[in-house]
Amino acid sequence: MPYVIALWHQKGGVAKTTTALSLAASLAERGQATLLIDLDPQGNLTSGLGCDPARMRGSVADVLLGNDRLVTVSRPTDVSGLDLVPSNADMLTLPRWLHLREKYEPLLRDSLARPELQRYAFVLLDCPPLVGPLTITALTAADLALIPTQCEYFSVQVLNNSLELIRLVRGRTNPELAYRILVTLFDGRGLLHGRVLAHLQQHFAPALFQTVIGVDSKLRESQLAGRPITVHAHSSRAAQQYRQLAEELLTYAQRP
Amino acid sequence: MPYVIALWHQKGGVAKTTTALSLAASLAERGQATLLIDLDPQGNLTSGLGCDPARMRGSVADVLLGNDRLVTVSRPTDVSGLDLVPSNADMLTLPRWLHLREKYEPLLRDSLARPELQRYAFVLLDCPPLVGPLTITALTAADLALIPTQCEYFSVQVLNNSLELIRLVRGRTNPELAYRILVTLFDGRGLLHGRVLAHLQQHFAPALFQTVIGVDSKLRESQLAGRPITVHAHSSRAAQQYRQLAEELLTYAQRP
Ligand SMILES: Nc1ncnc2c1ncn2[C@@H]1O[C@H](COP(=O)(O)OP(=O)(O)OP(=O)(O)O)[C@@H](O)[C@H]1O
Ligand SMILES: Nc1ncnc2c1ncn2[C@@H]1O[C@H](COP(=O)(O)OP(=O)(O)OP(=O)(O)O)[C@@H](O)[C@H]1O
Ligand SMILES: [Mg+2]
Ligand SMILES: [Mg+2]
Repeated sequence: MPYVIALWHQKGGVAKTTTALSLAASLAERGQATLLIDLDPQGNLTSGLGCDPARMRGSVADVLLGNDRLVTVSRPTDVSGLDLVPSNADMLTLPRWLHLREKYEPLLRDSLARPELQRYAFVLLDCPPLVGPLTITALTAADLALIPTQCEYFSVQVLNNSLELIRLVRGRTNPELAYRILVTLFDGRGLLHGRVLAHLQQHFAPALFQTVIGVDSKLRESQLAGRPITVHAHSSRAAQQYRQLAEELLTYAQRP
Repeated sequence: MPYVIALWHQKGGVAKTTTALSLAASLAERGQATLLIDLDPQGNLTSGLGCDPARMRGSVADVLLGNDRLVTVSRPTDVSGLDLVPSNADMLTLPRWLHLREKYEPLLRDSLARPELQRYAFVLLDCPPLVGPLTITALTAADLALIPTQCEYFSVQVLNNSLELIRLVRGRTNPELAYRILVTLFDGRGLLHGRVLAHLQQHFAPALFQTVIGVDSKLRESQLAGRPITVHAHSSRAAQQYRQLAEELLTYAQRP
C-alpha cells in the first residue's frame, strides 16, 4: 500500500500546492514512484505541472462518483516516476453529490487500495482551503496530514481549526491519521517570522518538521514555467530544502 | 442604502481579510461609518480586530438562519466609526443549512436593507476562499466585488474562476454587480511581479485599481496586535497605500 500524505490547512495561501508539487518531485527524483491527486477545484496543482484544468477529460470526481478508476484518469508528467490525477470543472459540483451519498468518506481510500495502485511508493493529495467532503475523504485516506503553515498570525490562528478536523476524522473514519507541521514561506529578514517560529517550536515541537522552507522567488517562476522546482531550478535553495524535506519524510515514514 | 463591497477571490492567501480590515479602517478614519461582516469560518477578520472567534456569541449565521438581526450581532471596535459582525463556530455548519433553503441568495441583501443599517456609508464583506453559499449570498448583496490578487501565476490562473462566479451571480440574482481588481503583496525586488502586473494591466486595464499594495511586514505585525494598520502603524507605507485605495474607491463609488 502506498504511503498517503494529505496536504491540508484551512488557511489559504500557505503553500499546500507548492509543497505537494515540490515534495512529490523530490521523492520521484529519489526513485520513489509517486502519484499526485489534485482535489482542489482551483486546479493549481494541475496548472503547476503545465496542464490546463479546463482541458482535462478525467479527474478524481469521476472516481468518487463511481464512473472511473484512478488508473484511467491518471496521466504521466514530464518528471519520470511522477504521475498526476488532474482537477477539472467537475470538481466544483462534486462536494454537493458527495454530501448526499451515505458514507462517502472511505471512497478515496478504497480506490487507493486497488491492486494497480500498489506500484506507487507515495500518494500526495492536494486539498482546497476548506472543511468539506473533498478534504474529509482525503484525510480518511491519509497516513499523514502534512500541514504547511506560514509564521504569521492568521495562519497560526487557524491551525487549531485544521487540527480539530484531524481529530474529528481520527475519531470517526481514520484512527491511524498522524500529522506533521511544515513551516513555509519563511522570511528571515524581519523579526516577526522568527518570533512566531519560536512559538510554534514551543507549542508543537514533536509535530514540527526540522526542515523550514524559505521564501524563494524561483518557486514562483517554476510555477509559471509549469515545472517542479527540482527540474526548473535544480540547485536553488528551495529545491535543496524540499529535497531535505523528502529525506526527513522518508526517515519519518520508515521507508528505505 | 450603504455601498456594499464583497472581498472575493477563490485563491487563498491573497489578502482578502487584510484588505477588508485596512480599507474599512481607512474609510472610518475619513468619517465614513463602516460595518465589517466576517463571512469566513476561519474568523481571521474577527481575530485581526482583537476578538476571539471562539468566544463570539452572535454571528451572521444567526441572521441568515432568521434567528437574529445584524444590528443585534454587530459590535463596536476600538476604531471609532467601525463596527464588526464577527464569525464564530456556527459559520462552519451554516453552508449546509443555506443549501437546503429555497432561494437563500437574497437573505443578506434583505438584512442590509433594514432601516437601522442605513446609518452606514459602507459595508465590507470578507469571503472565504471557496465557491459556496456564503460567497454567493455576499455577491448577491454587493454593489462591488473587490478582487485582491497577487502577481503570481496561481492567483492569476484562478482569476477566471472568480470572475466566472461574478458573471453567474450577475445573470441570476444581482445584475448590477460590478468588479474591480486590486494588486496586493506586490514585491518590486524581483522581475516576476512586474511582468505579471504588466500582463494584468494589458488584459484587465479598465477593472484594475491604480493603487498597488506592496509587501509590508507592518501589516503582519498589526494583525498580531489585533489592530488595523492605520492605528498600529499610522504612517507606514501600507497605511498610506490603503488610504490611497479608500480615496480611489470614494471617487469610483461617487461618494462625497
Ligand atoms: N517558498 C516560497 N517562496 C516564494 N513563494 C512561494 C513559496 N511557497 C509558495 N509560494 C507562492 O505563494 C503562493 C501561495 O502558495 P500556494 O498556492 O502553493 O498555497 P496554497 O496553500 O496551495 O493556496 P490555496 O489555499 O489557495 O490552495 C503561490 O503564488 C506560490 O507561488
Ligand atoms: N501587503 C502585505 N504585506 C505583508 N503581508 C501581507 C500583506 N497583505 C497580507 N499579508 C499577509 O499575508 C497573509 C495572507 O493574507 P490574508 O490572510 O489577508 O489573505 P486572505 O485572502 O484573506 O486568505 P484566505 O484565503 O485564507 O482567507 C496573512 O498572513 C497577512 O498577514
Ligand atoms: Mg493550493
Ligand atoms: Mg481571509
